[in-house]
Amino acid sequence: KLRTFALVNQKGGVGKTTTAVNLGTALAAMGRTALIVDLDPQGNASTGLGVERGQRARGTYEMLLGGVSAGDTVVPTAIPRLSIVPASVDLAGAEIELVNADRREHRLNEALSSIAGKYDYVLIDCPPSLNLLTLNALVAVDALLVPLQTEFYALEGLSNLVQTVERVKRSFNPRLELAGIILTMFDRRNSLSEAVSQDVRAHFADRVFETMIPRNVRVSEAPSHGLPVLIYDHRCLGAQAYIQLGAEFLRRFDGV
Amino acid sequence: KLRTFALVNQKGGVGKTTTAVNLGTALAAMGRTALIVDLDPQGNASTGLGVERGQRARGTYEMLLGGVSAGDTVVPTAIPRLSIVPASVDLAGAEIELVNADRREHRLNEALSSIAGKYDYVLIDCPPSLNLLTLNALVAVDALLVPLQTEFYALEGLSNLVQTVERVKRSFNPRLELAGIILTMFDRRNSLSEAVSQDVRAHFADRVFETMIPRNVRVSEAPSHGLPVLIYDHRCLGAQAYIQLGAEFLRRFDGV
Ligand SMILES: Nc1ncnc2c1ncn2[C@@H]1O[C@H](COP(=O)(O)OP(=O)(O)OP(=O)(O)O)[C@@H](O)[C@H]1O
Ligand SMILES: Nc1ncnc2c1ncn2[C@@H]1O[C@H](COP(=O)(O)OP(=O)(O)OP(=O)(O)O)[C@@H](O)[C@H]1O
Ligand SMILES: [Mg+2]
Ligand SMILES: [Mg+2]
Repeated sequence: KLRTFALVNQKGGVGKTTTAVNLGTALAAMGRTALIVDLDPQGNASTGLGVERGQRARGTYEMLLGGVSAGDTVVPTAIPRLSIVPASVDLAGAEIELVNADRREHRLNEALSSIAGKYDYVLIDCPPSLNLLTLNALVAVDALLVPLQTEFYALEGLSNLVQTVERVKRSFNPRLELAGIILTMFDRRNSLSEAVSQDVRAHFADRVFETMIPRNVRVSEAPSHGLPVLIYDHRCLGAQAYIQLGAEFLRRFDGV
Repeated sequence: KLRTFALVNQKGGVGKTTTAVNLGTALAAMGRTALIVDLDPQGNASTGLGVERGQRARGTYEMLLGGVSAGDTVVPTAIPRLSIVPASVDLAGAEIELVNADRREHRLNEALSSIAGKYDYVLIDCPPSLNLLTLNALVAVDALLVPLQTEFYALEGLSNLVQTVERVKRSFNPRLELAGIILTMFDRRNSLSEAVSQDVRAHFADRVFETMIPRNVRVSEAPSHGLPVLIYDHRCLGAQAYIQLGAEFLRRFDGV
């Protein structure tokens, strides 16, 4: 059963963090326990879930390179059944430190192994890069989910991402699979959105989630309140789409 | 006189590439010679200016680590007076190779010094990260321009960026200054856009460009044709805004 997922796309601003935060919230709302791992030095997932600066002293950096056990980095969020390993400020320096570190690709996998079993699902939010942090995530998980903005530049990077996944699968993590592509910021009025979506479905068929996340301003307002949009405004189109995405996620992965 | 600029923001998807491509085009249209340096492994600026895969064999990677002189990496674009150093596929591996390289922060500065004088302006498009590639850009330039999407997560990263610039200024490049913030994907109907814009102007005063780039679908369609929006549809709101940005850029930096 696929239980640990990385949200990966080297293209920036495609909705990785927004999807990690809101899919995690939807799964928790449907009675599953979920853990978010914030692996992006920007710490947006930590902010989006209302984790104060003071609560981030022990986070992903300390777990990867600071000798702190994963269990000691997990903090609860305001959402029942949803916890997070926050990103502390030091994570910005992790990439360079990892290059010459021992077992540099396996550190996250080893750190998480002590706690991953305690949650129904683990979602790792990655930075916009195919760097050592993202590589650590790809080694640690069962599968990856690719949030894809329905725009041209985002589409261009997809083949590069697929090749990287194949390389990681061969060299480090044989169970790794591209489990799903999630179309984000979809705008029905925009012919480019439609064209990109058709192109992606032609190549990836049923790996593309049926549920598309529409562009919806309430989604982008929610983080300034430290809340997932499901809590900030559960009636809006964006929240409804993420609830639907949670249901589709469970249909795809919970039953197998 | 400020002549070399880096487009920097570790937040992804804020309009770094779109601004490099279209500001460069606007400056060329106004009679200046300009060079774009594509320092992002995604190679979006190269795509946005129609550089074919076959023309990217010698690019920023080869200039940084492959011993090729900068002059041998420059290719013309379809726009008169606008040239580019494209991003080849190997750039994805540069970050890890740079960590243990000699004078790792100065390689771009040294490589560009042989050609920078040939252009009125040099614009370096950076990846969404404060990594060694971006550090190389910050060491090599006179100033940085920060494209800023008027959204909450983008605002959150600004203080971190400012601190990084201060550190680089102290340790590597005393002339470095944050010369301008450019508000992108601005949507008048969206109160968040308005709030972010007021917040940024309160902190950064006249370093924030008067010209704001509106969200405009033609801007995001242009790259799929390998054209800057100024050429793809010069009458649209996005193109007009970038022409205005070019004029404001020259008012700010050309006369001094
Ligand atoms: N469905 C949506 N509708 C409107 N705005 C959205 C939507 N999804 C995300 N956003 C906004 O778009 C921006 C980019 O989203 P987000 O930060 O989640 O992307 P990301 O891929 O995590 O970015 P990065 O590459 O910087 O990590 C954010 O400001 C976010 O609030
Ligand atoms: N003014 C605009 N109106 C509409 N779409 C825009 C605008 N500016 C940029 N875009 C689109 O938004 C997306 C993000 O822009 P762009 O790729 O230039 O950002 P970036 O900061 O370079 O991203 P990255 O962090 O991945 O390098 C692209 O698909 C682009 O076409
Ligand atoms: Mg993110
Ligand atoms: Mg870019």
